[in-house]
Amino acid sequence: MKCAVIGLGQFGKAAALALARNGVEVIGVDEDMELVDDIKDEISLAVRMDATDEGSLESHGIGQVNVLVAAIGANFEAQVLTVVYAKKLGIPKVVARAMTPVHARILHLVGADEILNPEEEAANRLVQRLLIPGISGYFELAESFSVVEIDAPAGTVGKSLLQLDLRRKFRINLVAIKHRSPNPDGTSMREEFNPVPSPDDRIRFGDVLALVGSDLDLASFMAEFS
Amino acid sequence: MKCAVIGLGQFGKAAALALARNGVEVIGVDEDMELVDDIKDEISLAVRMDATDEGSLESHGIGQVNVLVAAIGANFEAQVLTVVYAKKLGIPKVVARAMTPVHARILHLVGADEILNPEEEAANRLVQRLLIPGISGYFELAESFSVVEIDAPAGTVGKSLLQLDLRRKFRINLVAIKHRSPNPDGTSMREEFNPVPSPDDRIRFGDVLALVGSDLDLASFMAEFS
Ligand SMILES: Nc1ncnc2c1ncn2[C@@H]1O[C@H](COP(=O)(O)OP(=O)(O)OP(=O)(O)O)[C@@H](O)[C@H]1O
Ligand SMILES: Nc1ncnc2c1ncn2[C@@H]1O[C@H](COP(=O)(O)OP(=O)(O)OP(=O)(O)O)[C@@H](O)[C@H]1O
Repeated sequence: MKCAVIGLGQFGKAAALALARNGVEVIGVDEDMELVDDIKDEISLAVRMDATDEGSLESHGIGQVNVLVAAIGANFEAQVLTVVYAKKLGIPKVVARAMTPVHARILHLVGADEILNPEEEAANRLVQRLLIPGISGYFELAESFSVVEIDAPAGTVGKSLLQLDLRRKFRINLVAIKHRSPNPDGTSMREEFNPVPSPDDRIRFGDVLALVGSDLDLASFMAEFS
Repeated sequence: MKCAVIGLGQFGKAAALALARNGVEVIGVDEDMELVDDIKDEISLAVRMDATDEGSLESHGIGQVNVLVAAIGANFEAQVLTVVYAKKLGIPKVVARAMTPVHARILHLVGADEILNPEEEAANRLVQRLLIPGISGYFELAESFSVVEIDAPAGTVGKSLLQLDLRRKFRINLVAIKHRSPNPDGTSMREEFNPVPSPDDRIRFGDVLALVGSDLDLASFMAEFS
């Protein structure tokens, strides 16, 4: 797979490096020579150029990639032009970041196949974690239906999964249990991960439960056992 | 709950607004008057000030919040000082963003309770989605163990969950099925979400499966049925 990353700021650089680590052929582009220099030993090709120079994009082989990640930030005009030219060059998949829903809509209209807003998504996930104490992970599968990782509520400690009967009582699926226990030398904690919990497993104090269910059902479960 | 957000860039502003939408009392701080002005009608209190002014933080009541989100970006010194002063003021929970693992380590050492790197996390999630075609969602529960949303592989279409026997054969938990079907008027698609799939449910073409399992087991499942 061949991928172009346009804009090597925090997001673009992280994407370029992660792709390269996974064996993808990456062409990185930025108009800032320092950023191009920093990354050139870690990806296939790093080019200092203005991404809004259509001829330059083509002559550097950008048109031959399977995926282009448009990671320019503040300069919206350059971001839009990048997406437009990428589609003109026939690149099958263009992923673009957008600062706001309006920017996202515009980028969709000019051809972006997928839109991301890293800061907004991270902020929303953080807020979920802050609003519900004991939540250490949160991922929305659908409107009001999510995967959450929560500290085992007090009322569940010592009970077996069979007793809790989460599926029937709460329509909640317990997909994994993380158990923290002190290392044998007693100087640090280690984490045991149980991805296939069985009915006789008991919840222990300090366990983190990975649960899937509707937000309402998850809330009733936590209310019942807190 | 009372929350302070220091730095109203993309991430800070999104966090402040999301908290306020959820009824949290939010104090937003930035040294840029324009950003303070933009947000002042949507949160409890917006203050233009230098967050590294300890006295100023205290006199604006920052010390009374339950959670402080340190969302300053490029100015690392200001970010570090913000975390240090927040802990000095006795704020129980301080969440800080960090640009790199080294920055994260430093912020942890000076007292940050939780570290985020929105751009890096988004980039890693994007790369997962790009590397495995048909993945529309990805969330890591633990090292090499995740929740994925994938287009139903060709080989599963028409089969029932009982036949697929995912749990026993692949140690995979199918937690939900999203089914896309045309609206009755035939002009658009609607999505049906099945959060409690039963053994007789059959996979239909175009379904998106939400699966939980180890990366290896998920890969074998996809290899078997693609
Ligand atoms: N016309 C252009 N051609 C090439 N690169 C560009 C162009 N315009 C901007 N860039 C580069 O895009 C990168 C990201 O843009 P910018 O710094 O504005 O966004 P950001 O939101 O701060 O990014 P991040 O959050 O990823 O750090 C910068 O490194 C910048 O040099
Ligand atoms: N000492 C300070 N006191 C108050 N606010 C500050 C201070 N230093 C920086 N800020 C503010 O922090 C905000 C975020 O910082 P910056 O713009 O450097 O980060 P960023 O990575 O571009 O942020 P984002 O990705 O969230 O847009 C800016 O709005 C800036 O004005």
